[in-house]
Amino acid sequence: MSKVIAVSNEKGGVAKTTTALSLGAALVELGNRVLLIDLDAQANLTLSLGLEPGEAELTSSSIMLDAEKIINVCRKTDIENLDLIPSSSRIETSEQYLPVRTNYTNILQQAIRQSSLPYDYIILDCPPALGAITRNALAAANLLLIPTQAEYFSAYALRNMMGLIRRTRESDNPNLSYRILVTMLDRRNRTHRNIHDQLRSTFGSGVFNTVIEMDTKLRESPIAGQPITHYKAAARGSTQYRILAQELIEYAKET
Amino acid sequence: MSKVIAVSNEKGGVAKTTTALSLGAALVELGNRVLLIDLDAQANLTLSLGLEPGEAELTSSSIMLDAEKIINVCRKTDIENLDLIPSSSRIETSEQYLPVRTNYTNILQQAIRQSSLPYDYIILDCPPALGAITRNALAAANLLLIPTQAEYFSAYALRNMMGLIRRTRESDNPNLSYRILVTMLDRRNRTHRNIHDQLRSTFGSGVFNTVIEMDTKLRESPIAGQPITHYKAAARGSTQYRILAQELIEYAKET
Ligand SMILES: Nc1ncnc2c1ncn2[C@@H]1O[C@H](COP(=O)(O)OP(=O)(O)OP(=O)(O)O)[C@@H](O)[C@H]1O
Ligand SMILES: Nc1ncnc2c1ncn2[C@@H]1O[C@H](COP(=O)(O)OP(=O)(O)OP(=O)(O)O)[C@@H](O)[C@H]1O
Ligand SMILES: [Mg+2]
Ligand SMILES: [Mg+2]
Repeated sequence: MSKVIAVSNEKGGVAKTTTALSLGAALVELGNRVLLIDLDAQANLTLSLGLEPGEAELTSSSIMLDAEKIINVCRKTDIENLDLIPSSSRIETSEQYLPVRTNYTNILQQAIRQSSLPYDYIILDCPPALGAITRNALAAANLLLIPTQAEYFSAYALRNMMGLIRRTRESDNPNLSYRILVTMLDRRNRTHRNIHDQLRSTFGSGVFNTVIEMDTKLRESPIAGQPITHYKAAARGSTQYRILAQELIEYAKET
Repeated sequence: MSKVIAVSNEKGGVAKTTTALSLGAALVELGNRVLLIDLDAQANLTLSLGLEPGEAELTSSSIMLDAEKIINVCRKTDIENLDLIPSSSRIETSEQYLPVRTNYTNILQQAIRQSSLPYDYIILDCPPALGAITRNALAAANLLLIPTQAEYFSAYALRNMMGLIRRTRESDNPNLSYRILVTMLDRRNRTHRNIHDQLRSTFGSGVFNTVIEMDTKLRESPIAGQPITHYKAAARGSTQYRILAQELIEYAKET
């Protein structure tokens, strides 16, 4: 059984895509087989692996809208043991077409459960919204990883997310757990330090110990079409996402 | 006739809300009457003026979904001549309910045209998506202001936006013009400098001369529930958004 990790936050620009890619690559380095699923119409995860969004015939929309089997949509990337289901702008239409179907929030969960996939981890990159796609991701996930900047709007977004977690547990996925990941932290910045402290005191063990700090190499690696661990193996971002991967594996063992 | 400015970018976290608020406040300082309309389910613009999202009975959803008159939904803020139409999470449902209506992209344009509003400028804060709400904003706007970080994903998002501008001009709003605003710039950062140069050489006069640089005071002001111009009048962010307001007024005279 693959462990499914949804990476989601309604707030935009908090490093959802950067985290999905970097964590996936770090898990592969530790000997795991990983599938990344790009669920965002922006297709930034697809782009960050050097692929041209919109070129692939089968994408995550094929699964969500056309009931295509997951195994038919997976494709290899340049990184051994890191596969991808690409996205395209078509997935934007699922916010309109999915909610009219009964049990529309279970589509992804069923698609994953019905196929015996050869992956240790499946990582879902979500769009910055709490619509039909994100609900599907939460219903399908064992763990919800919430990248959060130590800033006011990003911390505030956690309030809506806690409500969606509760609703998802009641309707589709009683065992859904969550963990907050503090991203893009600038330790020299007073607002960042204050809000970081508040997050830890409010959420306690609901926050990963690992923190991802600002590292400009994380801005550069998508331009090269590679995860940070391959682009600059010794960068601070690579180190911190590797530590995150280890903490995640430990956490997955307990649940 | 009010000048309508839509602030939109599919990419998340590029300072759409910060720009809508700061520009609005700077235009008020220059003697204009300004209405801010929060069209995002996150309701960050509402929050940044010290209001509790979800508390107001009438919101932007009332206009988009219930055909409520704009004049009935406007409310005063603590800032003289700066009014607000708040948002709530309900507006998320418009991605599902609007597209089934004929001419659904004209709802906001018609609502604005049918009321003679006492504002010099109306500023629309959009969600990080190119769905039904953003299409309404582009159809209603005289100018589309596109906040853009000098980073790879943000610059890439301009490609989809150019397509949507073309489609909007063909279907709803032939006179829609656009301007890119470079935001959150760190001049010491090589990626930022490179992409900034590329944006100017690609888009030429389609980019505002004014640039908004990183300024941590812009992170602090929403916590205080005030625009930067009121929170720290002498901050770099205040100065740069005031310069932007002046450049915008000049530009509006020409079109
Ligand atoms: N630790 C970091 N240090 C510096 N830059 C970072 C870091 N993490 C991410 N970035 C950059 O910040 C921007 C936002 O990150 P990213 O696009 O991954 O966020 P997102 O949450 O996926 O955004 P969206 O809401 O649009 O999907 C990107 O340009 C990315 O390269
Ligand atoms: N020039 C700046 N310097 C420093 N921080 C900034 C600047 N502009 C915006 N910010 C901060 O960056 C974050 C993103 O800005 P903001 O929320 O306005 O972006 P947005 O595009 O509206 O995001 P979303 O896509 O979620 O709606 C916020 O925490 C904001 O306070
Ligand atoms: Mg993303
Ligand atoms: Mg915003």
